[in-house]
Amino acid sequence: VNLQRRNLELAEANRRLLESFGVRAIDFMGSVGSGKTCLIGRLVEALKGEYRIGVIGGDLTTTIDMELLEGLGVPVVQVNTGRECHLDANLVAKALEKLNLQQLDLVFIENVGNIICPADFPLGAHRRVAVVSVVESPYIIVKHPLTFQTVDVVALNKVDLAQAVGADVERLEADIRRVNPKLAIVRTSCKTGLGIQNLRETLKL
Amino acid sequence: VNLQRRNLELAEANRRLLESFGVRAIDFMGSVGSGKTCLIGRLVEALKGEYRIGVIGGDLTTTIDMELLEGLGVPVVQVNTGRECHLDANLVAKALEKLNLQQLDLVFIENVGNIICPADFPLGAHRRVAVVSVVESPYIIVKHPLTFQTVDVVALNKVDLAQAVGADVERLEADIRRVNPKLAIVRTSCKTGLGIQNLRETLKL
Ligand SMILES: Nc1nc2c(ncn2[C@@H]2O[C@H](COP(=O)(O)OP(=O)(O)OP(=O)(O)O)[C@@H](O)[C@H]2O)c(=O)[nH]1
Ligand SMILES: Nc1nc2c(ncn2[C@@H]2O[C@H](COP(=O)(O)OP(=O)(O)OP(=O)(O)O)[C@@H](O)[C@H]2O)c(=O)[nH]1
Ligand SMILES: [Mg+2]
Ligand SMILES: [Mg+2]
Repeated sequence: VNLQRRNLELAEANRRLLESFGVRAIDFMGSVGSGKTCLIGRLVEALKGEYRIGVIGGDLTTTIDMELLEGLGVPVVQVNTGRECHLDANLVAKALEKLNLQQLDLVFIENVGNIICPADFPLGAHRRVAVVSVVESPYIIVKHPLTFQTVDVVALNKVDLAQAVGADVERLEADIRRVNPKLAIVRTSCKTGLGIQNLRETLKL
Repeated sequence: VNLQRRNLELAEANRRLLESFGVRAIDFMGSVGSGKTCLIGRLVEALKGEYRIGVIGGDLTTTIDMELLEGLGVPVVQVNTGRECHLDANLVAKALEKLNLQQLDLVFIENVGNIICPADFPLGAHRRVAVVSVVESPYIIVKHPLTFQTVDVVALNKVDLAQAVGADVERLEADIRRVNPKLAIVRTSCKTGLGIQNLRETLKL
């Protein structure tokens, strides 16, 4: 609990730092393989003409995702958390020091792939997106109420696979609305590009 | 670190307790929706004629999985961890007290849906199975090296969906062998029943 209070203070400091440079930050969390890197990549491609974008990415030990996004021509900072199942505001503060915020408008943060841990650790971003693959489990929403209390937007991803796996997307949406009626919900297929425009508009980008 | 040493002591106590009653325990971990409940259900159906089985299940706040398995006619104990992303040996010790170990031969433990957190917290079971859905991400193995050091068996599940989502099962198997050559790997489809016989034999059941 003390850890979380300390994290909250650091998150607020991150927020003030970003705002002092006029930089907006969006934090993407979600279970392993839900589509965070893919969706960030799609947004980078759609937006890099209009915004100067930087990306911070957290994984336990690998650099795969950030290498991929670096290939899109944006500055990236890789954070490796070792065994920690989530980014925290302290790690993000250190990562922000490695970005030239003077020359950026927008920072995307990809959290460690985990649907539970990040819920307790805000990072200081202006918005948090939960990326949920419709393919994993019909109970994924109802089993993680805290997560869905602590985000602003849900990207219901991989809708192109819904039929093949017998997923009930309507039902998942209804679960989301019941858990947190204030959430904005965007159906996406990172594969086909469906919903990417809608996602950027929802994020006011 | 002290937490983990304490957990290890409690895990060893659980193991001794189980062995004093001649009860074998198998712990199933894996990411959200990977198929843990489904596979445990399949094993219960296949084995309840030969073994007296009990099940312990961990979830943050819900009882869905254990209600489902209870419907198969076995005693179940629901553990709710609140915000904790993994079961621990202490919670399992308390759950074991609620089972009549005198009248059981086999206990299945379903861990909280999370591919990272349980790796640091052995429970005292005789075997740990990692259930991995082939549908989530091609990098799921290489991104979680510690997890695959700490299990005995991997059930590569949802193989019936591999073609529909373009998953490379061979590659995932190769990743597993590279991360931990000692692991037994079983391809399963909990939907069709493929690999269930193989899984029980691998678990020496
Ligand atoms: N069919 C389909 N595949 C997708 C979609 N989005 C992502 N994928 C695939 O799913 C896999 C995982 O996507 P990622 O973007 O790496 O997921 P992630 O959330 O970043 O995963 P981690 O960072 O490892 O937790 C990749 O093989 C993607 O190509 C989608 O909408 N439809
Ligand atoms: N097509 C297919 N679906 C499967 C398979 N195994 C499980 N499922 C489905 O995948 C969903 C999740 O399965 P579960 O057994 O609940 O997964 P779990 O690991 O227990 O999930 P949590 O306990 O919530 O973390 C369910 O809708 C299952 O019916 C499989 O091999 N093939
Ligand atoms: Mg990623
Ligand atoms: Mg389950």
